[in-house]
Formats: sequence, structure tokens, C-alpha cells
Amino acid sequence: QDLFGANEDAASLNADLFKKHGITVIDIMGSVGTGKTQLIEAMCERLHERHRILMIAGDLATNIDADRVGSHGVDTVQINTGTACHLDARMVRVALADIDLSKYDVVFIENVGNLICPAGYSLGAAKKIVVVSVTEGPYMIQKHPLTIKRADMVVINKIDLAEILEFDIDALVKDVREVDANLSVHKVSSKTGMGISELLDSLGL
Amino acid sequence: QDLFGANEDAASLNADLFKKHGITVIDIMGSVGTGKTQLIEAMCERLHERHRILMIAGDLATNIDADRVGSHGVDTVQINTGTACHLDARMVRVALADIDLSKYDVVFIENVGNLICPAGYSLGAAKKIVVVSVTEGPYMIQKHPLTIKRADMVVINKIDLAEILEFDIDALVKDVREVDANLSVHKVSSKTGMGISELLDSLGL
Ligand SMILES: Nc1nc2c(ncn2[C@@H]2O[C@H](COP(=O)(O)OP(=O)(O)OP(=O)(O)O)[C@@H](O)[C@H]2O)c(=O)[nH]1
Ligand SMILES: Nc1nc2c(ncn2[C@@H]2O[C@H](COP(=O)(O)OP(=O)(O)OP(=O)(O)O)[C@@H](O)[C@H]2O)c(=O)[nH]1
Ligand SMILES: [Mg+2]
Ligand SMILES: [Mg+2]
Ligand SMILES: [Zn+2]
Ligand SMILES: [Zn+2]
Repeated sequence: QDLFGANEDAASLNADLFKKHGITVIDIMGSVGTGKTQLIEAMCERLHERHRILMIAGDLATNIDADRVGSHGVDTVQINTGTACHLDARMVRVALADIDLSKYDVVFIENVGNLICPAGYSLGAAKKIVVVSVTEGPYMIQKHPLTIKRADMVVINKIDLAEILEFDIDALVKDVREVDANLSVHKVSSKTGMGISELLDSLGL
Repeated sequence: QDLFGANEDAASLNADLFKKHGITVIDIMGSVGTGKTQLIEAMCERLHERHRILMIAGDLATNIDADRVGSHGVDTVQINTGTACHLDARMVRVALADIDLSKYDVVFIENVGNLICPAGYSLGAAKKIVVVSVTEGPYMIQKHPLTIKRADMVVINKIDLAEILEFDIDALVKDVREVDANLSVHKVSSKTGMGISELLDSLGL
């Protein structure tokens, strides 16, 4: 599809730009309310003293997520797509046009809340993390094989709620393994902090 | 956009077909795991003795939702879109091609788990219901104004979890009212049954 081809080219340009500035870029996607922003907040709290972080927030509307993360002492940029259901590489490039990238060594990009469309659009990040939540029920991995195949890591969030929801985390991990036996999976609570330091180790941050 | 225009035509044809057979069609959309299927199951349990129900399930992959609803004594059809992030009117028409519509007076269509794209594609249903969940956090209404504007009803699901999540339901209802002062809002638990009979009354079922 031509849209995807053009995006791949734009993503490569982004990747070159990030490499030139020595920046590690992480693209974080997941459905509405799975905890993408809370995860980024948790990571920024632990990293902002030893890394220079920029966070790019993508949503159809509002500055809510950029504002939330900005309160943790990191710089932020908000992209409002209006109608687009996913960030693409061009939008990210445009958002960074007036930014002095030499100021940062880590960029977190929070994609639009959507488990499908963002999987098809590379942003030129080093890693694409898919955040799922135990509150979504047990079938989201089986129902989204393409998304899981294109992920570099799956984060199972809100594990602090698993017991009360009678959620079978092991079954979900097994579903991920069926799609990709070697995919990195992290079980975390962005609220309590459980699993976050192991996740950061795995990201090399 | 031409895609939308062509879809509107297909949706009108669907609407005519449903009207010809005297069928009430309800399009149920919402993000991943908000409880669309559980809501349909709860409604079918209460309706299947006095209505002849068909349920159409839409997902990129699996028959999970059609199988779940089918166990409640209603007929089902599963649409697997493969890559498409929303159902459109043509897909629904094709799915119904071999179905004897004279057998039914109610059709529930469960859209793909996605709070954005399905809002732009009418299926020719009488009503488009948007199901949000208290587990998604407090911002999903503010972030998706177009979706809310295009809805005929908002169902706030999983209210049985609101207390433990310290979720402010009134604030969410207020957010809906800011987009559309007259939009029908129902607070329900598809698990406990709270609010379901009122919802059915409101749907005229
Ligand atoms: N219990 C619990 N709640 C969490 C956790 N992570 C996030 N939440 C809550 O889940 C809700 C959604 O979290 P967000 O961080 O806004 O999720 P998001 O994926 O960024 O949402 P969108 O960007 O709007 O799609 C909020 O009420 C959070 O407080 C967690 O690990 N445990
Ligand atoms: N506590 C509680 N859990 C619910 C409620 N409704 C649904 N659930 C649970 O939430 C999870 C997701 O429910 P589903 O009915 O599969 O949601 P869905 O919107 O159909 O999911 P997809 O079709 O996969 O997008 C399941 O584990 C359900 O048991 C509710 O009212 N209360
Ligand atoms: Mg967010
Ligand atoms: Mg479902
Ligand atoms: Zn899309
Ligand atoms: Zn779409």
C-alpha cells in the first residue's frame, strides 16, 4: 500500500535523525486507557535524573497526556491528529521541527489509543512497545496477531488489579508466546511500580 | 472523502433492507475490552424469549465473540476483517447475504474494538451505541469528541468496579454532556446486570 511505503521512508529518515543525535526513541502503543501515560510517568520518575528526556504525546484531541508527563520534570510535545487514528512518521518529524534534539538522549512517544492502526506505521523508533491491560479481558492478544507480531515488547499493565479481576496473567503470556516465542514480555503495575525497574533494564535505560 | 461517501450509500441500502424486514439494528462500538460482548450477552439473556435475535461480531481475527454470544441461544455471524480496523456497511451486507432476515426482528452488531475508526462508518443501524468502561481512566470522552458526537447513546460499563478504582462517574457523564447536552447516557454493569433493564427500555426492546 502506498501509504505504508511512504511512511516507511519517512520512518527511516526519523531513525537517521535520532541516530545522528544519539537518541533512544521508544514508541508506546496500546488501546484506550491501558496505562501508556502512567507507564511513561513511572519511567520518567526513575530516569529523569540520569537521562535528558523528551516525551511526545499523540491524541486526536487535548493536551492531557503531555501535561501529565510534563509535571515529572521532562520536556513534552503534544500532537493532536484531529481525525487520524494513529501517529505516523511524518507527524513526528513535523512535531520535532522546532525542537533542539541535541538536548535529549531519550524520547518517549505515546501513540494514539488504538491497538490496531498504530501497528502499521513505524515512527522510526528503536523499539515499539505494546501496552495491554488486565482490565481489557483475556482475548486481546489472540484478536490482534499483527499488532503483536510487529511489537518489540509487550507490557502487561495494571497487574495490581489481576487478583480482584480474577485475571489469568499466565494465560495471556502464553497467548503472546504463541504469536512469537521470543517476544519480550513484562508484567508491570505503573501504579505501584511493580516490574518497572526490570522493564527499564530490558530497555537499556 | 470518497470512502465515507460510498459507505454512506451502502449504509442507506442496509437501512432499507432492515426496514423492509422490520428489524431493529443496534451498532455497538467501543475500545478493546470495554464490555461490548458482555453487554450483548446480558441483553440477549433478557430478550431472547421475546425477540428473535441475530448477533454479528466483528474482529480482525477469531470467532471468540460470536461463540460467546451464541451460547445464549441467539444466532450469530462472525466477520473477520483481517486488517480493517472497523466494520463498514459493505462488510455487513456481505455477511448477511446468505442469511434469511425474515427470521429476526433484532440485530446486534458488535464493531471492532476501536474508539475511533468505527465512528466514521455508518452500518445502516437504527442506533450507534458507544461503550466506554470505568477501567479506561477519566479522559476517554474528552479525547474522542467526534466519536461522542456521532453516538446515539453512551453506555458507561463496569460501574461495579468504580468504587475500587475511585472512578468519578459523574465527572464522566458531565464530559458527555459538554459534547452533547441531550445524548442518552446509561451507567451499567454488564456483569451484575445493574442498569441493563433501563437500557433496554431506552432502546425500546
Ligand atoms: N490500578 C492501576 N491503574 C492504572 C495503572 N496504570 C494506569 N492506571 C489507571 O488507568 C487509567 C488510564 O491510565 P492512562 O495512563 O491514562 O492510560 P493511557 O493508555 O495513557 O490512556 P489514553 O492515552 O487515554 O489511551 C488511569 O485512571 C490510571 O490511573 C496500573 O498499573 N494499575
Ligand atoms: N467487572 C466487570 N467486568 C466486566 C463487565 N463487562 C465486561 N467485563 C469484563 O471485561 C472483560 C472484557 O469484556 P468483553 O465483553 O470481552 O469486552 P469487549 O468490549 O467485547 O472486548 P473486545 O470485543 O475484545 O474489544 C471481560 O473479562 C469481561 O468479563 C462489567 O460490567 N463489570
Ligand atoms: Mg495516555
Ligand atoms: Mg467483544
Ligand atoms: Zn487507522
Ligand atoms: Zn480505521
